Amino acid sequence: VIEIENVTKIYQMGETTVAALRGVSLQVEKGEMVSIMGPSGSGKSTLMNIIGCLDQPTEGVYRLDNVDVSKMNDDELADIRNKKIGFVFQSFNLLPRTAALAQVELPMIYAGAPDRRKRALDALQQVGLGDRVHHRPNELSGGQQQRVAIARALVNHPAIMLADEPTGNLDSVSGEDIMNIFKRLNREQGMTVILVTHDPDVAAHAARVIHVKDGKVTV
Amino acid sequence: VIEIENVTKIYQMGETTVAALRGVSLQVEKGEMVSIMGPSGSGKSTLMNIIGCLDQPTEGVYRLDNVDVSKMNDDELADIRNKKIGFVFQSFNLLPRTAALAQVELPMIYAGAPDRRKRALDALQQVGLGDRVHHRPNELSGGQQQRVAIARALVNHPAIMLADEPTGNLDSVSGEDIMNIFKRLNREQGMTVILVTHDPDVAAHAARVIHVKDGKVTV
Ligand SMILES: Nc1ncnc2c1ncn2[C@@H]1O[C@H](COP(=O)(O)OP(=O)(O)OP(=O)(O)O)[C@@H](O)[C@H]1O
Ligand SMILES: Nc1ncnc2c1ncn2[C@@H]1O[C@H](COP(=O)(O)OP(=O)(O)OP(=O)(O)O)[C@@H](O)[C@H]1O
Ligand SMILES: [Mg+2]
Ligand SMILES: [Mg+2]
Repeated sequence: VIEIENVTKIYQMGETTVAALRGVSLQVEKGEMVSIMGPSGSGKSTLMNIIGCLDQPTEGVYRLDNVDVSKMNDDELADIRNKKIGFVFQSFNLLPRTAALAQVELPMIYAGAPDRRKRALDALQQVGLGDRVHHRPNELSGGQQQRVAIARALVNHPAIMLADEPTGNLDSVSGEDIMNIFKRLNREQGMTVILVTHDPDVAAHAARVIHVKDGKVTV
Repeated sequence: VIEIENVTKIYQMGETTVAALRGVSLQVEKGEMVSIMGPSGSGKSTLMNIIGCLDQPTEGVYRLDNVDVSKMNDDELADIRNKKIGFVFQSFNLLPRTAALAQVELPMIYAGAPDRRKRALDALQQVGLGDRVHHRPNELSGGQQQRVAIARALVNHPAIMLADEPTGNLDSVSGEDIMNIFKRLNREQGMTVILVTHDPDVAAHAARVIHVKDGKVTV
């Protein structure tokens, strides 16, 4: 369902060039659960942003469900980002003045979904934040903010979950709970899952691990 | 050097009360290296903010080098935060539009230190960011931002290092490098180190581990 072909991402900074991705190719089948691991700065988040249709490659092709993403118009892209893909960002990207409940309801407003409040409460309950629904981000711990971001990514039942280091701020028990949610959705609903992680125990939950180093996929 | 006596921290949110710390006592000797571990939301960052003089307890006493912190005036507090304590925040707290080099020079400007540029370059080199010194935070990976925060905390040679999950966004090799920097400064310069971490491998570098659960220290 995800085909990345020889993708390159170059940042131009004045006279310097930073090559974040240098010819990456990978394929992920529908319903697969894969992990991406690699050193800090090796290109993992850059790759995730391209897969999530939040960024365009400098060269190469990205096909999502057999459609070349660079040929899509803005409406099609917005639709994909809102309904097809759930994204847990490495730095959470929560709205600073918005309570947890509203943060998780937001994707459903865009998708025009019914039962928003109930579904948002369910999602927050599932990630252990049932008693924190009215807290804003600065009234939440780091791991609680991370879990709001996870609940928000899950709430539209996306076909593809992209999670960039989703357990980095969590103790091992909370981390396990999150991984069990992802695995259950993968098993029961066929949700395709791509997880970036620095934790080998987390990576072990996936069927295979893709290693990234210096902007390249190493076998 | 650090004496926390029966400290409580209560947040009032309209009609609800959240007790983030519920009678915590602990002591850290000069030159010690200790870890703090505990579930997400258990009160670790709240405790660190009090130790770092960034927040006041609701009840209880905090003595730093035998002086009651609540009796200090603003100048004394500013001085402590700038020169005596280095703080690595869980969410980095970098200035969004400032390049890495300037971020690391900033504490030295406040401290009136000489050789700022050279020392900032050295610190960034030590954390593996010698080739990223002109990048702003949105041009850096998550782990690179974390390392800028670490370099910034070290650069004034503080007597006390408070690091709140300093390796959460780092692969194991980069994480080891950071731990080795902390251990070397602890050993060679007697820097007192308090590390919050979810990673038992990281906690193992410390002489002892303090466990926090539901706002209390458990033995
Ligand atoms: N300003 C606030 N108002 C209300 N509650 C708050 C506020 N700040 C923190 N809390 C609550 O206090 C508790 C402790 O938060 P703290 O950030 O210390 O946890 P933590 O142990 O650092 O967690 P993590 O491992 O997830 O970073 C949390 O349950 C949090 O929801
Ligand atoms: N806007 C930008 N301009 C210039 N360089 C950038 C930009 N964004 C990212 N980079 C560089 O691209 C490289 C890859 O970044 P990326 O965020 O993908 O790394 P990562 O593998 O996710 O790292 P981490 O594990 O630390 O999160 C890094 O070396 C980074 O400095
Ligand atoms: Mg990243
Ligand atoms: Mg915390």
